Amino acid sequence: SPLAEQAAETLRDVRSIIAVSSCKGGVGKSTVAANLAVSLARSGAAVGLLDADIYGPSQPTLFGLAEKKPWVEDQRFVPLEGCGVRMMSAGYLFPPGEAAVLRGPMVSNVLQQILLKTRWGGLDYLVLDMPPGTGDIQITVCQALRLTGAVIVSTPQKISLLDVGKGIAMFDKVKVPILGIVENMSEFICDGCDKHHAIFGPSGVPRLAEIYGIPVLGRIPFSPRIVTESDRGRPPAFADGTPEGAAY
Amino acid sequence: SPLAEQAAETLRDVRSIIAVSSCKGGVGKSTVAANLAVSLARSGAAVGLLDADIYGPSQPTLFGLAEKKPWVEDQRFVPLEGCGVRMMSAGYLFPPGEAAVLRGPMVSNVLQQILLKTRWGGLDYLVLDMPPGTGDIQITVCQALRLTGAVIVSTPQKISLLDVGKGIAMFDKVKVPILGIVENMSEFICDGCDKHHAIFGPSGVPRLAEIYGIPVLGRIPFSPRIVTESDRGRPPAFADGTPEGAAY
Ligand SMILES: Nc1ncnc2c1ncn2[C@@H]1O[C@H](COP(=O)(O)OP(=O)(O)O)[C@@H](O)[C@H]1O
Ligand SMILES: Nc1ncnc2c1ncn2[C@@H]1O[C@H](COP(=O)(O)OP(=O)(O)O)[C@@H](O)[C@H]1O
Ligand SMILES: [Zn+2]
Repeated sequence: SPLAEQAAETLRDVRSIIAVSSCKGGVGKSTVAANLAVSLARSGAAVGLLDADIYGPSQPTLFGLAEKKPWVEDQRFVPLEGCGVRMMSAGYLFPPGEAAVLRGPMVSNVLQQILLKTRWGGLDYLVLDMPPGTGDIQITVCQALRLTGAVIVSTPQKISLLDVGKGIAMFDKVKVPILGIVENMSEFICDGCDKHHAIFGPSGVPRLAEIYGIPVLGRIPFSPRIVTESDRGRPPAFADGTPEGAAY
Repeated sequence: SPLAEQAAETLRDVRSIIAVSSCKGGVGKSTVAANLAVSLARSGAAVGLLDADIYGPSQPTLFGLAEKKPWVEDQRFVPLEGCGVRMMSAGYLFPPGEAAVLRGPMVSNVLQQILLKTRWGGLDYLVLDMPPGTGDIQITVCQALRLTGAVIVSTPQKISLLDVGKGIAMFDKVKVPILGIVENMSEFICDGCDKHHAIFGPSGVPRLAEIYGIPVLGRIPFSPRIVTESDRGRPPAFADGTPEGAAY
C-alpha cells in the first residue's frame, strides 16, 4: 500500500519498531512505554517514542514536556527530547486541554501525519505507545509499519486478561510477533506494616503466558512513587532495577 | 438526522438516559456504571444498562452473564437480566474472546444495531457504559440520543483529571448537562494496620468540580473486594453504603 511504502521510506534508518499495547485502558501501558524507552536509552541505544494514543496522549505529561511544542523544519516535526529519548506525540497537534473529537478516517489522517512527518534520524528502537482498543489507529499502524514485535501490558486481574487475549489474537492476525507480557501493579506493599497486598487479585498472567507461549518480561509493583513521579514529568525508569530494561 | 428519529422512536418508553463516561480508560467507569444501575434498580426503578464499549465490553463479565446470549425475537434483542437490571452488550455480537477489530464506520454500525434493535420496554433509566476516548462511538451516541445527562468517573490523580476536562468539554459542545463526577479508587486502607494510603495521590477532584461547577456525587475507596466480586460477576453495588446510589 502507498502508506506502507512511504512509512518504510521515512523510517528506513530505524532498526526496530516495538509496539507497547494493551487492549484495556488504564493498566499502565503509557507508563511502561515511557520507562521502557528510557531504560533502552540508558543502555546506550538511540531511542524514539511515538505517542499514538490520539484520544488520550499522555507522553507529554510523563516526560514533563506538556508545555513545550516540537519545532517544525522543512514541514517536518523535530521530536522533543527527554531523558535521552526523542519523543513525539499526537497531543501536540491539538490545543492543550482540548479533546480530539474525531471519527475514524480523520484520526487515521492524524496518525499518518505524525508517522510520516516526524524527523527521527537514525534510531535503534522506535517505541510506539498504542491506544487501548482495536480500532482505526491499531489497524493503520499494523498495516503501515513493519513492526519488529509487540509488548503486551496487563494487570494481574482476570477481567484485564480477557482483553490481553484479544490483543494477542489481533497481532497474530497481522503476523506481528509478541515479544512478551509485562505484569503491572502486581502488588502493593504497605509502608506502615510491610504487608503485601495483591490488590488486583491472584495473578493470572503466568498461566496466560504459558497458554500463548510468550515470556513474562517483568512484574512491576503498584508503587505510589510511580504515580507522583509521572505527575511531575519524571519517568521513574523503574530506578529500583527494571524488569523491562533487563529484559532487553 | 434519520438515526436520531429512529432512536427516539425505539426509546420512546425510556424516561431518562444517563451516560457514564471517562475519557481515560481503566478508572473504573464500567464498574461504576454497573453499580449505579444496580443501585437504581434496588430503589425500585426500571433500569436498563447498555454496554456501548464495543472495543472492550465488560458488562457481561461484571454481571456474570458472559456465557449467556440474548434471545432474538422479531429480529430484536431481548436484554439479559441480572440484579434486577436489563443488560445488553456489544460483546454479544462477537464470538467470546474475539477482538472487535473494526474501523469507525463499522463500529458505528454495530452501535446502531444494539441501540435500535434492543427491546428495552418501559424504563425509568437507561444507563450507558461509554468507551474511553472521544471517537466514533461517542460522537454517534451524542448525535443519536437525547441524553438526560452524563456522569464522569475519574481517579484522584492529576494525569487522569486532564482527560476529565476533555470529556466535560466534549459534552458541553453537544449541550449534554454534566450530572456530576464520581471519584473512584480514592484511597486504599491496609487491613494489616488500618493505614490510609492515597494511592493515586492527593485528590484533584474537588478543585476540578469547583472549576466546572459540578457536584462530586461520591468517593469510592480502592477495595480489593470490588476486584474479586467483579471477577465473579456479582456487582457489589457498593453494598457498604453507596455514594452513587444515594446521589440518585
Ligand atoms: N506500577 C504502577 N504503580 C502505581 N501506579 C501506576 C503504575 N503503573 C501505572 N500507574 C498509574 O496508573 C494510571 C494508568 O497508567 P497509564 O500508563 O496511563 O495507563 P494506560 O496507558 O494503560 O491507560 C496512571 O495514573 C499511572 O500513574
Ligand atoms: N473502587 C475500586 N476498587 C478496586 N478496584 C476497582 C475499583 N473500581 C474499579 N476497580 C477495578 O479497576 C479495573 C478497571 O475498572 P473498569 O470498571 O474496567 O474501568 P474502565 O471501565 O474505566 O476501563 C478493574 O479491574 C476493576 O475491577
Ligand atoms: Zn499496613
